[in-house]
Formats: sequence, structure tokens, C-alpha cells
Amino acid sequence: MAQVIAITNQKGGVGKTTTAVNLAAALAEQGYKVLVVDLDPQGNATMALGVDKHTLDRQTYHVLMHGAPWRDARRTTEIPGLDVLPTNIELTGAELELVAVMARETRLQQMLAPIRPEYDVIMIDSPPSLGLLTINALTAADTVLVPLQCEYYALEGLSSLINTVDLVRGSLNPKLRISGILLTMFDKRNRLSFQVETDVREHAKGLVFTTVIPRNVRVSESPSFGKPVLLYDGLCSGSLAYRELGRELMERESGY
Amino acid sequence: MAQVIAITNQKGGVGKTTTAVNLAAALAEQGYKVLVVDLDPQGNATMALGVDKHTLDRQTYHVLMHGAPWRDARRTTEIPGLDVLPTNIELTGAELELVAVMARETRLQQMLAPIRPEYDVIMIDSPPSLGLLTINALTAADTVLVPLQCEYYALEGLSSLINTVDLVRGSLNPKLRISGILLTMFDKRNRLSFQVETDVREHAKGLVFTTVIPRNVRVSESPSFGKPVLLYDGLCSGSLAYRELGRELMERESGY
Ligand SMILES: Nc1ncnc2c1ncn2[C@@H]1O[C@H](COP(=O)(O)OP(=O)(O)OP(=O)(O)O)[C@@H](O)[C@H]1O
Ligand SMILES: Nc1ncnc2c1ncn2[C@@H]1O[C@H](COP(=O)(O)OP(=O)(O)OP(=O)(O)O)[C@@H](O)[C@H]1O
Ligand SMILES: [Mg+2]
Ligand SMILES: [Mg+2]
Repeated sequence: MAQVIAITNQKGGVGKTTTAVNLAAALAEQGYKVLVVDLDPQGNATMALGVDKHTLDRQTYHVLMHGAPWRDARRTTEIPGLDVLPTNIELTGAELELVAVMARETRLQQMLAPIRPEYDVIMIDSPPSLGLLTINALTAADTVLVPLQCEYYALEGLSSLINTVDLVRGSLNPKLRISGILLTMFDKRNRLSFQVETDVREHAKGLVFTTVIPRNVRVSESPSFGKPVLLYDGLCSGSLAYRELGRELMERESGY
Repeated sequence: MAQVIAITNQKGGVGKTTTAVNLAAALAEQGYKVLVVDLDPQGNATMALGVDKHTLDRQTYHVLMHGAPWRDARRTTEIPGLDVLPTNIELTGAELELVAVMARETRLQQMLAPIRPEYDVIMIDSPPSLGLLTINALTAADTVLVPLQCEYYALEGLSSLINTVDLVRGSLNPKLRISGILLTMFDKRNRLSFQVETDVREHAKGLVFTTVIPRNVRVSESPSFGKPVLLYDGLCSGSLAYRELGRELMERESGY
């Protein structure tokens, strides 16, 4: 039975897509069967996994809003055991359409119910907002993984995110918990990175992953080749860190 | 009569807030009277200008949605001639409330009408999405300034943004034009930065500002002190670049 993980942070550009794609690739490499659900109309996870978002026939939007069969939309990737439910700008329509729909917050949860038995892990890439798509991701998820760029604005926004997770747990998804906060784009040359790390480890005791993802240019080059960094440059510091994260995550989760 | 500039890009973390705050500061330094309108519920521009978003009485939300007097919400900053209309997470409500309102795309345009005569420039910081708040910003604006991080996902998303600007020009705001595309966080050590620059200058001929904003850690440190980088470290490469951008923008705009 799949564990559903939402990769969420309303702050933009903190490494949500990069984490969803590369952590999913690391878990698939370790033998898990993984589905990435692209829930961001930008379609970045779709492109990073080698699927052209401009030529989609069926996608997340159709499954979520019109009940299209999920297997019609699902695509395989270059990594065995790693599939993706792709999306593109058309998903923007869902945010407006969902407002007027019954049980609008639980659409994704209902959509994933028949898919869960087919995978070990379902990883949802959320858009940079706390709107209805992100609320759907939090309602459908068992756990939330929060990528946190080592910068001031990202740290500053953490409390609103934690508030939102508490609200969703209270009214929509009682089992929801934060699996961990992941420090991303950590730059050893930059004092700010160390300050943010100290700050977060102090305030969010025990929630912060031991694994830290370093800033590594190979990570930002890989999506232009439609590959996770583990395939593009399997021995760079970014790949090693995402593999380590995969192991740490499954160790932490085995305790639940 | 103010020129209204929307700082917009649906891609997250590309430097929208950093540009809105620091370009506004540079223009105020050059003697223009500038208002920053924070239209992002994250309230990052509010904090960067030294206003505590957690203790707001009146804010953008009340002026936009309930017709509160704008002077009640407006705050001054440490820089003479630079004011801000602050916001916080409460503005998230506006995105849902706007869906059902008459002429929902022109609310901000109507809100700014009485404010325009009081300033030379009104700078709108948009959230990372193409939802109703961003559409309001594009409808209210004379020009759009597009910050573009020198990375693959940011470049990849440019065409959807340009499409959206065309749609808004076609149906809501006939005068809307792109004042320029601004390359941000340019890193001379990184080949990807040069590739993106070459790519954009080739495809978006004439639209790309000559001024390029370098990656500079002082820029990312300054918001934690509630100051634009021009006040925090007035001679660092980030400050020099934003002053240069201010001059280039006003030169380009004087031709219209
Ligand atoms: N460890 C890293 N090292 C270097 N660059 C990185 C790293 N992680 C992410 N990046 C780059 O930083 C940018 C932001 O990352 P990404 O797009 O994954 O963030 P996001 O949170 O998904 O953004 P959005 O809010 O737009 O969805 C991208 O250009 C990405 O390639
Ligand atoms: N020139 C620069 N040099 C170094 N860091 C920068 C620079 N410009 C922006 N940053 C940092 O990069 C991060 C992203 O910038 P910023 O928050 O301004 O982007 P944004 O587009 O407003 O993000 P969002 O999509 O969340 O609104 C911030 O932590 C900021 O401090
Ligand atoms: Mg993303
Ligand atoms: Mg911003």
C-alpha cells in the first residue's frame, strides 16, 4: 500500500520540484515502485522526467476533474519503477473550477484511492501557493516533506506552512504529519546557510533531516536534459545527497 | 501621473520581491516618489521594507476587497519617498473571494485609480502563480517587468508568461506591454547562466535589459534586517546593479 508524500512549501523556488523528482528517482533506484504526481501547472516535474508537457493527451487535470482513467495519463520514465502523472498549464483551470465543486478539498484524495495499491510511494509536487491544489495535496497525503532553501524568506514563511498543515490535520486529514524539513541549496561558502540551519534545527527540533542537499550546479543542469540528476551525473554531490535522503526517509518512516 | 509596473513571473524564487523592493529603493534614491504594493500573501516585500506583517491593522486586502481608505494601510519606509502597501497571509482569502465578484480582474485597477496621482511609480510585487491576484496586477499595470533567474525552469516558463500577458492585453488591458526581461542571480562561475543569457537575448530580441543582476549574498542577507540592499550595503555588486537598472528603466520608459 503506497505512502503518499506531499512535497510542499508556498515559498517559490525552494527546491520542491527538484526534491520530488530526485528523491523519487533515488527511491526507484533502491527498488521501490514510485509515482510522481505533478500538481503544479508549471509542469516542471513533467519536463524533468523527460515527458514533453506541450504534447500531453491525458494528464493530471483530466483525471482530477473529469474522472479520466489514470492509466491513460500515466507515463513511464527512463528509470525503471518510476512513473509520472504529467501536467501542464491546463491544470490552472482546476484551481478555479474546484472552488465551486462539492468536497473540493478531497478530490485528489479520491483520485489517488484506486492508484495507491499499485505503488510503494506516491510523491506529489505542489505549486508555490496555499491555494486549493496545495490543500488537495495536503488532504491526500500521509506525510508532508518540506524543502527549505537556506535563505531568510524561506525560513520566514515556515510558520504559515506549519499553521496550514495543522489546519488541514484538524479539519480534513487527521493522519497528516510532517515527515521532515529538508535543507536545500546549502552553500558552505555562505554564512546565511549556516545561520538558517542553526535556527531551524533549534526551533523545529527533530523535524529536520540530517541529510542536507548542497547547492550543486549539476542539479540545476539536469532538467534541461529531461533527466533526474541521478541519471545525468550519478556521482555528483547532489546525487549522493538525494540517495542519502532516500535512505534516511525510509528509515524514519519504517518507525511508524 | 504614476507609471504602474507589475513585477511578475509565475515561476517561484526568481527574484520578483528582491527586484520590486530594490528597484523601488533605487528609484526613490533618484528622487522619484514610489509606492510598492505587496500583492503576495507571503508578505515578503512588506518584511523587506521593515514593516512587520504580523501586526498589520489595515493592509492591501482591506483596500482591495472592502474599499478601506488606502492611506490607512499605506506605510512609510526608512527611505524617503518610498512607501509600501503591506500585506500578509490574509490576502490568500482574496484569491477565493475574487472568483465570485463582478469584474473580478479589474479590482486592483479600480483600487489604484485614486492612488496614481500621488506617486511617480507604483510597483506591484506579484505572487508565484497566474491566478486572479496576478491577473489583477497585469490588468492594473502599464508595463510588466519580468525577473528571470538564469536557470532552466525559469527560461522554460517564459513562454506561458508571455502568452498570459498577450491574453490580458487582448481582453482586459490593451495598453499593457513588457518593459523588459531582467536576468537575475547571474553567476559568472556557472556556464548555465551564460547559456540562459545567450538563449534569451536571441529569442526575446530587444526585450532583455542590458543590466544584469549578479548573484550576491548581501542581497539575500538584507531582508533579514528589514532593509533594501541599497541601505544594508550600498556599494555591493547587487546595489550597484539595481541602481543601474533604475537608470536604464527610466531611460527606456522616457521613450514612450
Ligand atoms: N541543490 C541544488 N543545487 C543547485 N540548484 C538547485 C538545487 N536545487 C534546486 N536548484 C535550482 O533552483 C531552482 C529552484 O528549484 P525548483 O524549481 O526545484 O524549486 P520549486 O520550489 O519547485 O520552485 P516553484 O516554487 O517554482 O515550484 C531551479 O532552477 C533548480 O534547478
Ligand atoms: N541577486 C541575488 N543574489 C543573491 N540572492 C538573491 C538575489 N536575488 C534574490 N536572491 C534570493 O533568492 C531567493 C528568491 O528571491 P525572491 O524571494 O526575491 O524571489 P521571488 O520570485 O519573489 O519568490 P516567490 O516566487 O516566492 O515570490 C531569496 O531568498 C532572495 O533573497
Ligand atoms: Mg516546482
Ligand atoms: Mg516574492
